[in-house]
Amino acid sequence: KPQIIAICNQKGGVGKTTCALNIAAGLTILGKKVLVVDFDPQAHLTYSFNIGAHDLKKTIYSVIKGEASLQETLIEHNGLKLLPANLDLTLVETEFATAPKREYILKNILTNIADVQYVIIDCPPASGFLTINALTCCHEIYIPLQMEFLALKGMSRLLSLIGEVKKSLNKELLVPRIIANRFDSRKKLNNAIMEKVLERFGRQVFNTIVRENIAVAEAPSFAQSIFEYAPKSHGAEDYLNLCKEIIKPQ
Amino acid sequence: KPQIIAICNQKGGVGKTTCALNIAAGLTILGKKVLVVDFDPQAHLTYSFNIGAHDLKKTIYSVIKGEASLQETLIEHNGLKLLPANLDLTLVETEFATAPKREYILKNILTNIADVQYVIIDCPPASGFLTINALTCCHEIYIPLQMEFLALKGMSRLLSLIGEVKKSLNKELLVPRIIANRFDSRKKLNNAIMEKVLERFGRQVFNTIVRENIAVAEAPSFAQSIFEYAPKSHGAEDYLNLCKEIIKPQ
Ligand SMILES: Nc1ncnc2c1ncn2[C@@H]1O[C@H](COP(=O)(O)OP(=O)(O)OP(=O)(O)O)[C@@H](O)[C@H]1O
Ligand SMILES: Nc1ncnc2c1ncn2[C@@H]1O[C@H](COP(=O)(O)OP(=O)(O)OP(=O)(O)O)[C@@H](O)[C@H]1O
Ligand SMILES: [Mg+2]
Ligand SMILES: [Mg+2]
Repeated sequence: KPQIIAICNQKGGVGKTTCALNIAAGLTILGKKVLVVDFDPQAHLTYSFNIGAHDLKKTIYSVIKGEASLQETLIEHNGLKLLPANLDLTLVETEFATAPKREYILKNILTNIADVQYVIIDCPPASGFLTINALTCCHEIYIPLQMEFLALKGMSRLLSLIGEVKKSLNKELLVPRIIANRFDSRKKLNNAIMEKVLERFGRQVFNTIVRENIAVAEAPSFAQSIFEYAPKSHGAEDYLNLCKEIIKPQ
Repeated sequence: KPQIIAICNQKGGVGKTTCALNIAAGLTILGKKVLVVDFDPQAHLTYSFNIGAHDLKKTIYSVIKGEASLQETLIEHNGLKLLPANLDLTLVETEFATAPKREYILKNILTNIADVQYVIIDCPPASGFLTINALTCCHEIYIPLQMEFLALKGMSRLLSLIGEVKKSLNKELLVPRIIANRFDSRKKLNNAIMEKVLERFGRQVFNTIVRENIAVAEAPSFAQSIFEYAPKSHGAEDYLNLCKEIIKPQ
């Protein structure tokens, strides 16, 4: 049975998609079988695989609606599997608005997954229907955080949402873990906020800090992970170390 | 009657809030009377004014619900007015879900505004109910864009939404203008994408490019605009030039 990890943060642009892509690729390099799920209607993860999301006939939406099987919808790419998305995914909130157990629709389509050791879910910048579904079906949550103003503000909001989901929808949820992203040690602001985050969250923060690295931002335009695009970069080094931390038993 | 400008981009973290804050401050410095509207339930603009959004009794939600007047809800700060938000704003989508003319709820509360020359609206990273309301009530749209992968992808999506709003809800909408943000001329990626954006959008792109500048990211943690925090910085220079471009008759 796979370990299911949701990558969440309702703040925009903190690196959810970048982490989903590179963690999935790094775990694959370390020999794991990975499924990465695009759970954002904006489909940036899907586009990062050089897939024209808007032209796809079968996406995670089709699987949720029972119009296609998970197997026929998955796309294989460089040794890992992608469950793609596109704008159709915006329809689920209204279509399932009155359905009982509507917080379990993602969990239901992932239940019978076989031959996968990790499922990584990329969430949208919102704390609504889709994110709640991801929080309901995962074993653990990774929160990418940029060490800037309002990072902590957004955290309290997200933590109280996680608390509510743990209480009524997913009692097994582990304590969320924080990925410090786009860190630039020359920036006073990054250092000051990092200090506060460590003070407040201590061992919840991954030891590996993902540094600001232009190669990380460039890789998706070549439909590559950081490992394929710039294997010797700081970005590749940081993401590989992060993945080693992920698979190490805690 | 004020000029109403919506700052939109469904992509997260591109600088909508930062632009709203600093454009409002810059226009104020240039002698204009400005109201800045926080239209994001995450309330980062409100927090940037050092206001504890979650503790507010009166916010834009109260005005929309008719529970408070606009006048008593506005907060004056350094010569400009803020219409604050907090998480209550997430309620409007469901509460007005079946209301006729629900795309006009923002327009309605801004109709009788007096003694204001510019209204700047900060939108959330989504293309849903709130953004549609902002697009319906504004005269023009500014789109902050980071010159990175997927910037253009997101643009096509946003432009088709704007097209739909123009056709059926706001026929007077002007062509949107693009603010290049966080530009770093040493980055090949920024230069390459900028070239594509200029090629496709030409005169829709503001001449002023807002450069990557750490002072811009630091200023809100001191509840200051870039002008108060670092008046001699590149950030202050760029935002002031942007504001001069804004007030210049086109
Ligand atoms: N470590 C890094 N170094 C440099 N650039 C980075 C890094 N991590 C992310 N980025 C860049 O930051 C931008 C935002 O990242 P990304 O799209 O992954 O964030 P997100 O949280 O998924 O955004 P959204 O909320 O819109 O879904 C992208 O252009 C990405 O390439
Ligand atoms: N010109 C700039 N130079 C340096 N940092 C910047 C600049 N513009 C924005 N930033 C930083 O980028 C981050 C994202 O900016 P901001 O919160 O304004 O984006 P947003 O589009 O409003 O995000 P969201 O989609 O979550 O509402 C912030 O930490 C901000 O301080
Ligand atoms: Mg994303
Ligand atoms: Mg914002």
